Amino acid sequence: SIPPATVSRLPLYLRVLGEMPKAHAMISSEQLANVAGANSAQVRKDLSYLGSYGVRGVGYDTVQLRTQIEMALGLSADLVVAIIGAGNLGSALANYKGFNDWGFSVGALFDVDAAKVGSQIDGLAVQPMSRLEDLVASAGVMIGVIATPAGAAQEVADRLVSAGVTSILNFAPTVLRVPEEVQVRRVDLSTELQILSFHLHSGRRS
Amino acid sequence: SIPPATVSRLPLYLRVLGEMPKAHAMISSEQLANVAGANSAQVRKDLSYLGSYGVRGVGYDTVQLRTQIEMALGLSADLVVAIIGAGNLGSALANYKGFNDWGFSVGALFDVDAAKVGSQIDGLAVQPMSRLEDLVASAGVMIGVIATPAGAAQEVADRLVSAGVTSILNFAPTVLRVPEEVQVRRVDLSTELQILSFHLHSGRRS
Ligand SMILES: NC(=O)c1ccc[n+]([C@@H]2O[C@H](COP(=O)([O-])OP(=O)(O)OC[C@H]3O[C@@H](n4cnc5c(N)ncnc54)[C@H](O)[C@@H]3O)[C@@H](O)[C@H]2O)c1
Ligand SMILES: NC(=O)c1ccc[n+]([C@@H]2O[C@H](COP(=O)([O-])OP(=O)(O)OC[C@H]3O[C@@H](n4cnc5c(N)ncnc54)[C@H](O)[C@@H]3O)[C@@H](O)[C@H]2O)c1
Repeated sequence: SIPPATVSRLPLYLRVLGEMPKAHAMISSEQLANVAGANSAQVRKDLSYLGSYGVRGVGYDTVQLRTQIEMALGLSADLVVAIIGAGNLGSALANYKGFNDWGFSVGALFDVDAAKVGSQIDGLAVQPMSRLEDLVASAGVMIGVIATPAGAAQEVADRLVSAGVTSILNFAPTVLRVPEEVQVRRVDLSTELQILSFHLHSGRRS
Repeated sequence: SIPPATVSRLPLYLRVLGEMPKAHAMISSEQLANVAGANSAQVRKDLSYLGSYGVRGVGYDTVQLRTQIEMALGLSADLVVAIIGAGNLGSALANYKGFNDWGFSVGALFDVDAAKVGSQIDGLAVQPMSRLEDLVASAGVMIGVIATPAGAAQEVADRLVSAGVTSILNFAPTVLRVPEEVQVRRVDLSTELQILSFHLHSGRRS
């Protein structure tokens, strides 16, 4: 099984491979490491978990490596995402064209605010929360994205989980409690800014 | 000096302390661990780097601990942020009231699109990129937030760095090359979704 740190680096290698010119048939672990901001021994170790071993002095076949990473990440199938909370952030996410680049598509948008329900964002109508369970089923939603205020996030997570969703991307600044088999990734803007502030502050001190 | 993994957990402890009712004078490492999704030995170790040792059986003073973490993260002073790229994501960030909760304020907004320059977002006018250097200086910008397309991100980072900004939060899906003394944090939506996809895919297999 692949260690979590390796899993979090695979998307970066995939992006680097996607940015290579088509004519670039081979890539070395040094080149991958250089662009991905990792070290080449770590790259070789990471790729070995996919059963991918480069040829010494020649490197890895870019097309084959890309397919192997896509398979490992399960990107070969289309993954449907639901966004809960059609406010500032939720609507920016719904408008985001980048989803499709990696096989993700927004299948449904939800909000509790009656004034937002029925409005269209990038061709998709905002639905009331009362329809969450049946739309998650009918649209085949695999991932729930939470873009509600922090106070509503837990209740939204509970509904997603009871509707059968086992993957959650949470933008609300709160720690969610979910059953063991549910995966949650957090994106917390204030945490990122506070970590930057720490380095500004300790840099000044040193 | 405080290890990076500890630094990345401090904002979480701070959020937990902020959510405690005022009457809650003491908090144990178990309580902090429980809400922050960490383990209590890790919490005690993390807090020891701040010179904070709880009293066995009693715990930590919540007010004192909060002040110690804020000091360590350098949150006592107001930190000014500039957002580059006033599109979907940039304008959602500019409208985000959560910045102020932690002492961050948006001091300037920039865009290359002449049609956006001069428009107001949450009371702040979008400025042309030609004014980046003088506004970074006059507004005292400490952190640059990049919300431009990936293709423009490196050039924007270079301008921020040459204007004296040493902290960057990058939302564009590309790896930035910056001098050693510049801190960059990445928030990459597609990486988060791909990691969720990995678990969906490997969960199905097991
Ligand atoms: N805007 C940003 O740039 C930004 C950045 C980082 C984090 N966040 C976080 O993302 C979340 C959303 O932020 P925002 O700026 O979009 O806020 P917002 O107020 O603009 O939008 C929140 C939306 O959620 C809806 N909502 C509230 N309760 C709900 C519920 N129970 N079920 C479904 N929908 C519900 C509201 O009606 C509203 O439309 C917040 O938790 C915020 O802290 C936002
Ligand atoms: N919208 C989202 O939800 C979302 C989510 C994750 C990541 N991102 C990433 O964030 C970035 C912005 O996404 P978006 O959806 O807001 O795109 P957008 O096209 O709506 O906005 C981009 C803005 O950047 C401006 N711009 C372009 N080149 C510039 C330059 N050299 N200097 C200054 N401004 C410049 C454009 O004029 C535009 O206003 C992209 O890199 C995207 O991949 C967006």
